[in-house]
Amino acid sequence: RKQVVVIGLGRFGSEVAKTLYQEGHDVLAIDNDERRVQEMAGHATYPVKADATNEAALRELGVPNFDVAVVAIGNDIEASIMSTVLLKTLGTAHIVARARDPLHGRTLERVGANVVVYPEQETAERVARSLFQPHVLDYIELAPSFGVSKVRLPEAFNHMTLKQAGLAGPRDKYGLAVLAVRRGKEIILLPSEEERLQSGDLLLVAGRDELLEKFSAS
Amino acid sequence: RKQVVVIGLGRFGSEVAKTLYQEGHDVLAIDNDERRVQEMAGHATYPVKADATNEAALRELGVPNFDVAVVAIGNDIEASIMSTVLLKTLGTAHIVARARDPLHGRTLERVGANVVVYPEQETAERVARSLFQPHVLDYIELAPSFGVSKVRLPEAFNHMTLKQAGLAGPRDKYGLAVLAVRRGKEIILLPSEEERLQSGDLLLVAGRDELLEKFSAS
Ligand SMILES: Nc1ncnc2c1ncn2[C@@H]1O[C@H](COP(=O)(O)OP(=O)(O)OP(=O)(O)O)[C@@H](O)[C@H]1O
Ligand SMILES: Nc1ncnc2c1ncn2[C@@H]1O[C@H](COP(=O)(O)OP(=O)(O)OP(=O)(O)O)[C@@H](O)[C@H]1O
Repeated sequence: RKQVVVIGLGRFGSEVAKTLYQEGHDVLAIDNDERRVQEMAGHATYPVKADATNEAALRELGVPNFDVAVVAIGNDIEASIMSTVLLKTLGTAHIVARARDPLHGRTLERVGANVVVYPEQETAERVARSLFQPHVLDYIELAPSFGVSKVRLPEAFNHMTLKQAGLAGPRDKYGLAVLAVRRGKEIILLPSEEERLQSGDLLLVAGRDELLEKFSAS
Repeated sequence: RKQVVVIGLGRFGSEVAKTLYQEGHDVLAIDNDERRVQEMAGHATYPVKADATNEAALRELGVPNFDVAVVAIGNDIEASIMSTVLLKTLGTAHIVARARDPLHGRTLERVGANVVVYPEQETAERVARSLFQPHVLDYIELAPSFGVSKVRLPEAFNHMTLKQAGLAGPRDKYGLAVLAVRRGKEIILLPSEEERLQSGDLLLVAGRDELLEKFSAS
């Protein structure tokens, strides 16, 4: 059970606060917009109206006692930066701040943010990359040009074994390793090449990105 | 090489357009704010100033010829919905729309959006979940409570074999399967239990979420 202060309760900040609260942590949720504070009722431990660029207000709220803070102010660059400076001054060990653009992000790092996130840009890249790969549900990069994808089985492979499908390993037709298969509620780790695939299966597939693309385009 | 129309060039839309353009696709990037259109110069095939709620303007721009559209208007709910309705009318086969909240999202689906995304909320959940798991760099859910994490090797396991570390498989101490190890530029798929781990290694680990948490908290 940890204690986190979240500053700024727009879409990003309120969702951070709600998720942390649901995970059982103590969340002090700050915004200077009364309406946003009220919307957090029941979704955070302490929703409170305050100006996060006011050092006295932050001290009064006990912010020096928090180890972790998330600065979720996205548009008001000045408030985002000043709030981060204050958190650093008050001894916050770990600060995650959201930035509008790379210059804003670099500035936040300079004044003490440990982690900078770009919510719109991150999601945009995911959307752009998945736009023409409807079978690919998720992806982790393991190395440049090499990753692991969660892929919906293309219809063409229904009823084939991994071997028949050319998916029996990196030396097989598609050059991919199927690390797991999820079928309904069941998870099959490291399936054998005799595993018979079924429509609706989700596959965890590792391999070079261009090979993954060829396979998911089937 | 595909053709995509992106409507709305804020942080989300401009990044979608830029990413698609860099991947070699043809991108028609529309915004009714002249400044935003100019910022796209060199980053999209055709950056153009237009009101996306104006059917005649969209026809004139050849939008009926595009199969895929991304509606990236985040704040003006009315414009977002009307633009989606128009795209549907003009025959766009696949529409991805960004929504401000679930009600907005449901409405977009009703009027023809095939996929709805929530950039701020998606990133917020990722940030909240990774806040207290500094070793976990990425995660794919395979089933509820079961996933695959990309994890930085905790220092405590430096120089141990997978077997010595208790990571030799789901029946071993940590109950996890190590599917791959990345060491520098090298990727070892399905490592043997004799594989000796080194500080700096990235592990692809599969298992129940609470077991993953125990391991990454080491
Ligand atoms: N000095 C401040 N003190 C406290 N809260 C602030 C301060 N300045 C801005 N905020 C709050 O930060 C929140 C997020 O600000 P932002 O300008 O990013 O709004 P937003 O676009 O609604 O956010 P999102 O993109 O997350 O939906 C707002 O609710 C705003 O009231
Ligand atoms: N009717 C319209 N026609 C064309 N463009 C529009 C229309 N309405 C809004 N836009 C554009 O959509 C873009 C995104 O709008 P939004 O209100 O989400 O701004 P934003 O907060 O800057 O976006 P982001 O969160 O992606 O940074 C803006 O650049 C705006 O000019």
